[in-house]
Amino acid sequence: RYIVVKALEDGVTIMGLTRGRDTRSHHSERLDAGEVMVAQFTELTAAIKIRGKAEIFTDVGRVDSETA
Amino acid sequence: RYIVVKALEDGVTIMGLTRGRDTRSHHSERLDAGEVMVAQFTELTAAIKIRGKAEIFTDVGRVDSETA
Amino acid sequence: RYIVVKALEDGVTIMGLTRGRDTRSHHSERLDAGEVMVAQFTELTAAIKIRGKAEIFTDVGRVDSETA
Amino acid sequence: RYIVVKALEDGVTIMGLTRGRDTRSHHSERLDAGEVMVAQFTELTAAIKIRGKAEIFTDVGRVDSETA
Amino acid sequence: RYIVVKALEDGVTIMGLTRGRDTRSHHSERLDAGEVMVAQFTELTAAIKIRGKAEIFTDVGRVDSETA
Amino acid sequence: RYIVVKALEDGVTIMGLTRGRDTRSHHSERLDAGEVMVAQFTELTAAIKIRGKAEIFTDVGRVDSETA
Amino acid sequence: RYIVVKALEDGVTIMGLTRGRDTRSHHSERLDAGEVMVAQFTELTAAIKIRGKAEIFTDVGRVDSETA
Amino acid sequence: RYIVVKALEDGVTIMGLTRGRDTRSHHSERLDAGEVMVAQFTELTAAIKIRGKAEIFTDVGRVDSETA
Amino acid sequence: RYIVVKALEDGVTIMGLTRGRDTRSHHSERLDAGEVMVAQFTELTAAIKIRGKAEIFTDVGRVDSETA
Amino acid sequence: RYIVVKALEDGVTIMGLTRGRDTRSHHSERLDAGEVMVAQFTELTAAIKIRGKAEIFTDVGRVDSETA
Amino acid sequence: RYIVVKALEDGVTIMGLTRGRDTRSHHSERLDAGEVMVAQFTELTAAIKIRGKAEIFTDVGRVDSETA
Ligand SMILES: N[C@@H](Cc1c[nH]c2ccccc12)C(=O)O
Ligand SMILES: N[C@@H](Cc1c[nH]c2ccccc12)C(=O)O
Ligand SMILES: N[C@@H](Cc1c[nH]c2ccccc12)C(=O)O
Ligand SMILES: N[C@@H](Cc1c[nH]c2ccccc12)C(=O)O
Ligand SMILES: N[C@@H](Cc1c[nH]c2ccccc12)C(=O)O
Ligand SMILES: N[C@@H](Cc1c[nH]c2ccccc12)C(=O)O
Ligand SMILES: N[C@@H](Cc1c[nH]c2ccccc12)C(=O)O
Ligand SMILES: N[C@@H](Cc1c[nH]c2ccccc12)C(=O)O
Ligand SMILES: N[C@@H](Cc1c[nH]c2ccccc12)C(=O)O
Ligand SMILES: N[C@@H](Cc1c[nH]c2ccccc12)C(=O)O
Ligand SMILES: N[C@@H](Cc1c[nH]c2ccccc12)C(=O)O
Repeated sequence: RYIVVKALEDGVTIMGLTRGRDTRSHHSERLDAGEVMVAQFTELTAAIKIRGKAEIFTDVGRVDSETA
Repeated sequence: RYIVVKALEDGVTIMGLTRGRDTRSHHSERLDAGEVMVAQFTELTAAIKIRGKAEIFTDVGRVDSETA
Repeated sequence: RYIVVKALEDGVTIMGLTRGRDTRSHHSERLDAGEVMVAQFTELTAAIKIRGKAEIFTDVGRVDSETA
Repeated sequence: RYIVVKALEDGVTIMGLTRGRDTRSHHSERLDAGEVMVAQFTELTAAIKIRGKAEIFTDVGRVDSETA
Repeated sequence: RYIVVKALEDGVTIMGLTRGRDTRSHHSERLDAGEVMVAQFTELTAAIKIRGKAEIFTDVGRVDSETA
Repeated sequence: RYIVVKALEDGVTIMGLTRGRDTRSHHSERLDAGEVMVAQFTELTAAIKIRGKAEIFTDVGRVDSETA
Repeated sequence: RYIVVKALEDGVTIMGLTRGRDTRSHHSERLDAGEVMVAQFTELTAAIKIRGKAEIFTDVGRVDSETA
Repeated sequence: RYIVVKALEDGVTIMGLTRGRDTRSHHSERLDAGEVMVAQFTELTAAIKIRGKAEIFTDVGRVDSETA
Repeated sequence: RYIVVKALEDGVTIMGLTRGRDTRSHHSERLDAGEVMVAQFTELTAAIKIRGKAEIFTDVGRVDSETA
Repeated sequence: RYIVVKALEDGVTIMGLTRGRDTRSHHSERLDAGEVMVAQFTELTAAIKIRGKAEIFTDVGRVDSETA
Repeated sequence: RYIVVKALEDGVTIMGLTRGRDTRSHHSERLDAGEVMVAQFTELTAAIKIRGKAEIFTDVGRVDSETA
């Protein structure tokens, strides 16, 4: 299963959080305005956190993340 | 399977509760206003508790959590 | 499979009842007004009982629990 | 698979009937007015009987049980 | 898979018929007016026969059984 | 998978035909007016034949059997 | 998977054709007017041929067979 | 998976073509007007060819074959 | 999974292309006007090419092939 | 899973790109105007690239490729 | 599972990001205006990043990527 993120500004970050006893960020992908990332859940990634202004598409709904 | 949480205020907490004989919080993720987290159920996480003002999207419905 | 419970008052309780020959409460989670819990059925939990005023979302329907 | 029962009066009973050669009640859960129980079919429970006034939600339909 | 039966009169009977070379009733559950039974097909039960006035809900349709 | 048969007259017969090299009736269940039978396909039963006036519900459609 | 056949005249025949290198009729069931047969595909039966006037219900559509 | 063929004229032919390195007809079933055949794909049959005037029902659509 | 091809002219060709390191035509079936072929994807066939004027039905859509 | 490509001009190319550490074209199929190819994803093919003017049908949507 | 990308300008890049502890680009496919790529998630590719002006089709929604 995957999610789709489209950055609506520069410097949007998509953090992959680890599966298992520890919950830390193993990778932080930077997206600039207009770029799109399609990211799966994997053996490594059990949660995904998005910061910045972006459109997010998932199986359970579509939502926009926003900058403070 | 996963859920999607979008924080509508600063300091929203998403607690992962352990699977198995014990039900304790193994991790508490803080989200600030506008941030989005997409979190799976896993070998470790059998329940998820959300505190603070947030939009929550799941397979069985969409609901808003609220601050007291 | 999981259910979603949103507390509409303080002191809502979500009891996990054991799977197997015995049916007892292994855990009782307290939710205060506005808090949301997303809880799976597991190796341990074969039934869930909700007391207090809450919105409950499941695969087979949406229902509100109420205080006496 | 599970069903959802919401008690509409005090003293509603949800009986789990055993799987296998014998069909007896292994557990009888009492629900008071407004309480909700979400109960799975399991290795132990192959049938469920509900007495009292309650709303019942299942995959094959929604029905109300009634007191005599 | 299961069916749901709501008795509309006293003395409704739900008979479980055996799986395998023999087709006999291994159990006959009595339901009184307003009671509801949710009964699975199992290793033991390959057919179910309902006598009396009742509402019956199944995956392939909803039908009422009637007394002669 | 199962079918549902509701007898609309006395003496409706539901015959289970054997799976395998032979196709013979291993059991003939009699239903009287108003009675309902829910019958699975099994290791033993690969075809079902209905005689008499009855409502029949299946995954592929609903049909009425009729007396000559 | 199964099909449903309702005979609209006497002497409708439902032939089960063998699975494997040979395609021959292993069984021919006769249905008289109003009778209904629900027949699965099996280890033995890989094709089914219907002669006579009948209603036929399948997963891919409903069709009537007709006499010459 | 299967297809349904209803002959609209005499002498419709349904050819089963072999699975594997060779593609030849292992069986040709003749249908006369009004006859219906329900034919599976099998270990032996990987393609089916229909000649003559017939109604054909499949999972991906319904089409009529026609005589030259 | 299969596709359905109905020839709208004589000499339509349906080519099965091999699975694996090589992509060559292992079989070319000729269809004349009005003939229909239902062809599966198999251990041998990983792609199918259609030349000539034909109606083509698939799980992902219906399209007509055309002659130059 | 497969896609469908209908060439709208001569010389459309469908390139199969390899699965695994290398991403190179293992085969390039030429389609002329009106020809249709139905191509699976396989052990060998993990991505497909289309050049030229064509209609493309997939599970996730229908799109036209175009010449520069 | 796959996604579809149609380039709306020259020089669109589709980057496959590695599965596992490392998240780096293992391949960057260039698409020119009008070209279409259908790309799977694989043992190697756990995330896909798209730069440039393109139409993107996925199971969870359709989105356009844009140039800065
Ligand atoms: N390490 C956690 C990551 C996680 C998944 N879902 C969560 C919900 C809340 C908190 C952490 C998580 C786990 O494997 O389960
Ligand atoms: N440790 C519990 C967590 C849990 C899941 N669902 C619940 C419902 C109620 C209470 C606790 C739970 C378990 O594995 O089952
Ligand atoms: N211990 C019981 C819990 C239970 C599940 N569903 C029930 C219905 C009724 C009563 C008890 C139950 C079991 O494993 O089956
Ligand atoms: N012990 C029975 C319980 C049961 C399930 N479905 C039934 C229907 C009718 C009577 C009894 C039952 C069994 O395992 O099968
Ligand atoms: N003993 C039979 C019970 C049964 C199931 N479906 C039936 C239909 C008709 C007659 C009997 C049956 C069996 O296992 O198959
Ligand atoms: N003994 C046959 C029963 C049967 C199933 N479907 C049929 C269709 C036609 C005739 C007989 C049958 C079998 O196992 O296959
Ligand atoms: N013996 C054939 C029966 C069959 C199934 N589908 C067919 C289509 C055409 C002709 C014969 C058949 C087989 O096992 O495959
Ligand atoms: N022998 C071929 C039969 C076949 C199936 N689908 C086809 C498409 C085209 C040509 C032949 C075929 C095979 O097993 O694959
Ligand atoms: N031999 C190729 C056939 C093929 C399938 N899909 C394709 C797409 C493009 C080119 C060739 C193919 C394979 O097994 O994968
Ligand atoms: N060799 C790559 C092919 C590929 C699939 N999806 C992709 C997306 C982007 C780039 C390359 C690819 C792989 O097996 O994964
Ligand atoms: N290497 C990472 C790639 C990845 C997938 N989904 C992600 C989400 C965020 C960051 C990285 C990823 C993994 O296998 O999981």
